[in-house]
Amino acid sequence: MYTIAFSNEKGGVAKTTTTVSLGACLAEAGRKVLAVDLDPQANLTLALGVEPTRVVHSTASILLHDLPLRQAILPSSVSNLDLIPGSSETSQSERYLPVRERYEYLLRDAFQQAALQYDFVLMDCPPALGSVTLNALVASNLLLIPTQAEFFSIYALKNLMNWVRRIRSEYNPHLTYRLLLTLFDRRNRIHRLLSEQLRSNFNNGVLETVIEVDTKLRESPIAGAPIIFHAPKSRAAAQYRALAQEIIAYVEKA
Amino acid sequence: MYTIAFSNEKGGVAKTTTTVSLGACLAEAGRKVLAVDLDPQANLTLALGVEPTRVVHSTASILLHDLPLRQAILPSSVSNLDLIPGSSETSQSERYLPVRERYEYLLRDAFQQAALQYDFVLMDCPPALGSVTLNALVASNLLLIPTQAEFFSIYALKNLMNWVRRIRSEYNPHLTYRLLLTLFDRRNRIHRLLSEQLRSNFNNGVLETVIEVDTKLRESPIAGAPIIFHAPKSRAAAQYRALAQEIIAYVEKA
Ligand SMILES: Nc1ncnc2c1ncn2[C@@H]1O[C@H](COP(=O)(O)OP(=O)(O)OP(=O)(O)O)[C@@H](O)[C@H]1O
Ligand SMILES: Nc1ncnc2c1ncn2[C@@H]1O[C@H](COP(=O)(O)OP(=O)(O)OP(=O)(O)O)[C@@H](O)[C@H]1O
Ligand SMILES: [Mg+2]
Ligand SMILES: [Mg+2]
Repeated sequence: MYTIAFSNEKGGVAKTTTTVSLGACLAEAGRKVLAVDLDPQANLTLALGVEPTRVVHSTASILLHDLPLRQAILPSSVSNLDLIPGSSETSQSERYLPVRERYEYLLRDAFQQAALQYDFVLMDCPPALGSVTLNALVASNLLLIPTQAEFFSIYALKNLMNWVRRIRSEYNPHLTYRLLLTLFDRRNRIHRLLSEQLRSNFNNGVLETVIEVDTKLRESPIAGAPIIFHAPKSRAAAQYRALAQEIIAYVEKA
Repeated sequence: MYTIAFSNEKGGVAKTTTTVSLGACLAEAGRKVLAVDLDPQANLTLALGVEPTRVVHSTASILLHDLPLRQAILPSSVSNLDLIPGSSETSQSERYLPVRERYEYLLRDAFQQAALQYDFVLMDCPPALGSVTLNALVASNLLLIPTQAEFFSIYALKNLMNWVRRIRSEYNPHLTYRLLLTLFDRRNRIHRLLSEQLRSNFNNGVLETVIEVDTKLRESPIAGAPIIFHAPKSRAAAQYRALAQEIIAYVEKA
C-alpha cells in the first residue's frame, strides 16, 4: 500500500482537484484506491458527489472520536475507488489533537490497525500546516505538492520544505516529495518564467506531467464526477491519466 | 475607524490581493489605512515588499504574547498605509488562543486599547474558519468575502453564513457582510452562470464592482508593490479604484 498526501499551505492550487482526478485515473488503471478527505471544507467528498452533512462517519470520527478507520470507509460512484468523507468538525483537530500523547502518529497507527488492502491511499489536506497535515505527512510515503507558477504559491514552498526536513528527521525518514505544476497557462509569461525557475531549482523534484488550465475541471465538481467521467476526452483528463502513469512508474521504481 | 475582515475558508480566491489592492486605493484616496496580516503565510506582508522573517513584531506578538498593538505597527512603502506584519507563528494560535478566557475578543480589545487614528483597518485572514478568523470577525464592522464564481468557493459560503449568524448573535451584532466577485473571466460560461446565481441568491449582498482576471495582479506581488503602483493604468487598478469608491460610499451611508 502506497500513501500520498496532497498538501500546500497556499490555498487554491488544485490540491482537491488533483486528489480526485488522480484517484479516478489510478482506479481506471485497475489500482484499488482509498481517497481520504482531511479538509474541513470537505471538497474531495463533494467532488465525488457525496454530501458531507449526510454521512455518518468522517475523518473527524477517526481523528477526534477514535473510530476504527475501516468503519468510516464508503464506496464511491467510481469502481475501485473508496472514500473516507471529510467534515467541518475536522477544524476542531487543530485545538484538540496536539494535547494527546503521540498525536502525530494517530493517522499512521489508524492505517496500520486497519490492515487495508488498497494499492493507493490518497489524502487531500487543508490549506494549512497544522496538526492534521502533520498527521498526513507522518503517515505518507510521498508528499505531492500541487503548485501554481505564481509568487505566493512558490514562496509557500520554503516553509513546506522546512516541514519536510523536520518530519523526516523526527517522524518519517522515508518521506519523499514531488512538485506538480497545476493551473498552468502556457500563454502566460509569468507562468512560463516561474515554472522554468522551479525546474532549475528543484531538478527532478518537479514531475514531468503539467496540468494546464481547463475549464472542464471547473465543471466536474458541479457534476460531482471526476474529470475522466465528466469529460473523458478533455485535455485535463488526458493530463491526469499521464500523471497516473508517471506516479505508477515512480512507485514501481521506488 | 471602520474595520473590514477579508475572509473565505476557500483558498486562493484573492483575499490577500484584495486586501492590499483596496488598501492602496483607499490610501490614494486620502484615507489613513492600517493593513493587518493575520495569515501565517504572511502574503499581505510580502505583497507590501516586507520580508516576514525580518520583522521584530507581528500579529503573532499581539495574539500570543500580549504585545500592545501599537508596538507592532510599521510604516509601509505606501503613504497613508501602515502594516502589522504576519508571521508563521500565527498558526500556533489555533492551539493556544481557545484556552484563554474571552479569547474571541482579544483583537477587538487590542484595537480599543490602542485608540488608533486610522480611517480604515483591513485584516487579511487565513483560508480557515478558526480562532484567528473568529477574532477578526468579532472585531469587524464588515466582512468582505472575495468569491470566485466556481463551485467550491460558492459552497464555502454556506458555512461562512452560519458563522456570520453565530457571531452576530453571540459577539458582534453589528457585523455586516458583502461578497466581491474576484478572478472573474467574462468569457467563461461557468463564471457567468454562477455569478448570476450568486446575484439572484444574495441580491444587494454582492458588491457592484467585479474584479476580473488580470495577469498584472500576478506580477505585482513579485514587485512587492500594490497594483496601483506596479501597473497604474491596468484594468485591475481601475477596478480596485472603483471598489474603493464603492466601499467609501457604503461606509458613509452606513
Ligand atoms: N487545471 C485547472 N483548470 C481550471 N480550473 C481548475 C484547474 N484545477 C483546479 N481548478 C479550479 O480551481 C479552483 C481551485 O482548485 P481546488 O479547489 O482543487 O484547489 P485546492 O488547493 O484544493 O483549494 P483549497 O486550498 O481551498 O483546498 C477550483 O474551483 C477548481 O475547480
Ligand atoms: N484578478 C486576478 N487576476 C489574476 N490573478 C489574480 C487575481 N487576483 C489574484 N490573483 C492571483 O491568484 C492567486 C490567488 O490570490 P491570493 O493569494 O490573493 O488569494 P487568497 O485568497 O489570499 O489565497 P489564500 O487562501 O492562500 O490566502 C495569487 O497568485 C494572485 O496573484
Ligand atoms: Mg481543497
Ligand atoms: Mg491570502
